Amino acid sequence: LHSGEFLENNIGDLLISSEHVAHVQIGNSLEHALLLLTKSGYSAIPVLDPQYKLQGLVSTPIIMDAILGIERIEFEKLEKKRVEEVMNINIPRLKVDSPAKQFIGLLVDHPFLCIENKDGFFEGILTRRSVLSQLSSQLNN
Amino acid sequence: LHSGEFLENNIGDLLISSEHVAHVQIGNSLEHALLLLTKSGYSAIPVLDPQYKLQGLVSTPIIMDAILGIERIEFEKLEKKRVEEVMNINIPRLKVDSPAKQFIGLLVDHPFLCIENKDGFFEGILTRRSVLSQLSSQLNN
Ligand SMILES: Nc1ncnc2c1ncn2[C@@H]1O[C@@H]2COP(=O)(O)O[C@H]3[C@@H](O)[C@H](n4cnc5c(N)ncnc54)O[C@@H]3COP(=O)(O)O[C@H]2[C@H]1O
Ligand SMILES: Nc1ncnc2c1ncn2[C@@H]1O[C@@H]2COP(=O)(O)O[C@H]3[C@@H](O)[C@H](n4cnc5c(N)ncnc54)O[C@@H]3COP(=O)(O)O[C@H]2[C@H]1O
Repeated sequence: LHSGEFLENNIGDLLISSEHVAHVQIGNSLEHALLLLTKSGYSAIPVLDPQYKLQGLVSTPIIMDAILGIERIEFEKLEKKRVEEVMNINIPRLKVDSPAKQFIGLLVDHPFLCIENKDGFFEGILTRRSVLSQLSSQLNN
Repeated sequence: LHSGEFLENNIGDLLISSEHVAHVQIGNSLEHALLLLTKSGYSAIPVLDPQYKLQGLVSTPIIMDAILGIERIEFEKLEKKRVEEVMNINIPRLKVDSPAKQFIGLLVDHPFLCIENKDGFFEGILTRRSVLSQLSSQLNN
């Protein structure tokens, strides 16, 4: 395993392209988002707008936190609240040509990274799994 | 970054020890587990028995799936069902002296791994973050 080899990895080869990425729209209800997260089994997914631009991330803990009242879980809020109101907008956004050092550094603290093209349209995601799978196969050579 | 260096990583140096790991007991209700997952912000945590032995993992999607009825989310099941009934028992278990090749290979498909001592008591967890942080710092040297 030589860093040179590892640093040659590029996002294009590791990307899960957008048509295979589960996502929700900013205007969807929390109920819709919770059902999709539960059915897909993913703990967090991207939030897009109608122009297919990235707006944030939503996860099951974020939704549960938004409906947790003082005395009980207020499930009636699931239909009333929109994803836009609770999503995490403070997320890294990478371009397809970002270098390996940058995306590996960001994956330390993020389970996945959202990738945009130069016009800002959502291209797909890069996951920790894809980098760890490269590391594991290089260590076994 | 040479594989020799990377393969010298051992679990002892990377471990999050059990007193810092959020966990639930097999007899806890799904409501208790859902509140702990929501408050901690973790998407999955270990399930232990009263002797502090590892029994499985529970996550927010697993709990939501267990209460999802055909027409609506059946929230009254949260108090009635126990963690033991829904937890995932099919998880890798590692000993503290497992080699790097083994735990890196397992982290490809698991966000974290549970570590036991030779008597089977829960020692702590090894996360993808800890391995990616090693990789990132070695690539930057
Ligand atoms: N249906 C499935 N089939 C096979 N393995 C599965 C799986 N669901 C989860 N996993 C495994 O569990 C890891 C954590 O999934 P999680 O949903 O917490 O966290 C996921 C999820 O939040 C997001 N993600 C991954 N693939 C996605 C997709 N197609 N659409 C939307 N989000 C995705 O990226 C995070 C990291 O993904 P990563 O692959 O590194 O890591 C995944 C993968 O190793
Ligand atoms: N409170 C917090 N402070 C700082 N960063 C946080 C955080 N909560 C989550 N993260 C970040 O998000 C990643 C995914 O967290 P998640 O809860 O899905 O998935 C976590 C969680 O299911 C479990 N985990 C990690 N630390 C834990 C702990 N102390 N107790 C119980 N479970 C833990 O291991 C998985 C992988 O952890 P990893 O560190 O690789 O990856 C973490 C970490 O990079």
